Amino acid sequence: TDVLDANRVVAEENRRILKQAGVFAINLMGSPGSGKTRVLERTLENIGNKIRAGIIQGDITTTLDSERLMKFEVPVVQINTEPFGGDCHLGANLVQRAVKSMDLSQIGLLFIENVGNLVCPAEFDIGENLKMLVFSVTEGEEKPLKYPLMFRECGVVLINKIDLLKHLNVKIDHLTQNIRRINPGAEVLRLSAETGEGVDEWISFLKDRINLYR
Amino acid sequence: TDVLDANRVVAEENRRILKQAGVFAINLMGSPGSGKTRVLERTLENIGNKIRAGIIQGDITTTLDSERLMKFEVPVVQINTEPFGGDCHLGANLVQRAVKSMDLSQIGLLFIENVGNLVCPAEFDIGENLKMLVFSVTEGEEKPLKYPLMFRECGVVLINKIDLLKHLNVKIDHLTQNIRRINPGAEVLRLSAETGEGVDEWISFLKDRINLYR
Ligand SMILES: Nc1nc2c(ncn2[C@@H]2O[C@H](COP(=O)(O)OP(=O)(O)OP(=O)(O)O)[C@@H](O)[C@H]2O)c(=O)[nH]1
Ligand SMILES: Nc1nc2c(ncn2[C@@H]2O[C@H](COP(=O)(O)OP(=O)(O)OP(=O)(O)O)[C@@H](O)[C@H]2O)c(=O)[nH]1
Ligand SMILES: [Mg+2]
Ligand SMILES: [Mg+2]
Repeated sequence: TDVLDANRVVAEENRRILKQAGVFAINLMGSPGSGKTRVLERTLENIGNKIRAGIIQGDITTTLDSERLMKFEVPVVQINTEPFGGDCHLGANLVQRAVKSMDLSQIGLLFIENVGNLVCPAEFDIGENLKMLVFSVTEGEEKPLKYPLMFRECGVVLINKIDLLKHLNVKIDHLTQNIRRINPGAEVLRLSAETGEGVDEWISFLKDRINLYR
Repeated sequence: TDVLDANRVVAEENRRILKQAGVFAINLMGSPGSGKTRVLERTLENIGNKIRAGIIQGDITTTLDSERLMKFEVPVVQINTEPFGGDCHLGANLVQRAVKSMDLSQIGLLFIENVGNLVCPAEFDIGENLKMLVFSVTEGEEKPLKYPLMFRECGVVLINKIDLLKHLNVKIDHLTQNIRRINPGAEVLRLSAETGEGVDEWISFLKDRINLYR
C-alpha cells in the first residue's frame, strides 16, 4: 500500500542516519503489559558502562514509561501518537523526528519501545537493525499461531514473566515449539524481568549482536 | 477518515438487521490472551437454557478459538482477516458477511469476539449494542491511562485473572480507579475465568442488559 511504501523510504533514511552515527537500533515490541518497559529497566541495570544506551519511548499517550526510565540517566525521548491520530504503532516519520532530536554521538545502542500491540507494529519498518518481541507467558501458548506476523518478523523473542509459570497451565515447551514453527531462525530466550532470572543470557545475546554489528 | 465513515454505514445496516431479528449483540475486545475466549467458555457454561447464544469469532488466522467453543453446541462462525489483508480489528463488512450467514431466528444473544488488540477495535463500530472489554490484571494497573480509547468506549470492563493477584504486585483498586478516571460510567466487574470467581455477577449483569434491550 502507499502508506507502507512511503514509510519504507523514511525508514531507510533513519537506517542511514543511525549507521553513520554507529548506532545499533532495536525495535522493541509486544502486547500491552507484556513487560517491555520492565525488560528495559533490567537491561539498563545490567549492560554495564561500556555500552551507551538511548531510548525512544513510543506510546499513544502519557509519559508514564519514560518517567520510569529517568532514574537510569540515559537519554530518553518520548513520542506520543495521540496528537497525530492515535496510531496503534510507531511510524518511521515520528521515529525520525525523535532520532533527529537526539545527540547520537552519545549513543551506541538505541531501544525504540513501540506501542503495545501484537499486530500492526510488525508491519512498519522504523529503521531498526533488529526487531525484538517481549512476549508474556500469561498470554497463552498458541499466540504464535494466531498472530504469526509478529513472530515471523522478530529476530529475538524474549519469553517474559516465567516466574508466573508455576501458577499457570501454560506449557513453555509448547509455546517455544509454536514460535519455532512460525520462525525457526528466531533466538528464543526465557526470562523474568521481575526476578531477574534469565537476564544474564539476554544481556550476553545483546552484547554479541552489538559486536557483530560493529 | 473515509474508512471509518464507510464502516459506520455498514455498521448501521448490521444494527438494523440484528434489531429486526431481536438479537442483542456484544463486541468482545481485549489484548491478546486477556482471556476473551475463556470468558466466553465460562459464560456459555452459566447462562442457562433461556438465552440462545451465537458466536462470531474474529481472528487474523486459525480456527483455534472457534474449535474451543464447538463443545457448547451453539452456532459459531469464524472470520479470519488474513485473506483480507490481515487487519488488526474486525470491520463491519466482515461482520455483516458472518451475520448474513447465520440463522438469526435461533439466536437472542450474539457475541462477536474481536481480534486481540487494545487499540484499533475500539475505533470500528461493527453494529453492536454493547462494547465489552476483557482486561487481565497481568497487563498492569496503569493501562487505562495509556490506552484510554478502549476503556472510554466500553460499557463494561471485566477485570480477569484475579486468581493471579496474589502472585503480582498489581493493586486492583488502583486499576479500578484508573478505569473510573477514564470512564466513570463503565460497569467494572472482577472475575477469574479460570476459577469461576465473579462469574455469577457477570452473568446477572449480562441478563439485566439483555432484559433492558428487549
Ligand atoms: N510477575 C511478573 N510481572 C512482570 C514481569 N515483567 C513485567 N511485569 C509486570 O507486568 C506489568 C506490565 O509491565 P510493563 O513493563 O509496564 O509492560 P509494557 O509491555 O512496557 O506495557 P506497555 O508499554 O504499557 O504496553 C507490570 O505490572 C509489571 O510489574 C515479570 O517478569 N514477572
Ligand atoms: N490464571 C488465569 N488464566 C487465565 C484466565 N483466563 C484465561 N486464562 C489463560 O490465559 C491464556 C489466554 O486465554 P484465551 O482465552 O485464549 O485469551 P483470548 O483473549 O481469547 O486470546 P486471543 O483470542 O488469542 O487474543 C490461556 O492460557 C488461558 O488459560 C484466568 O482467569 N486466570
Ligand atoms: Mg511500556
Ligand atoms: Mg480468543
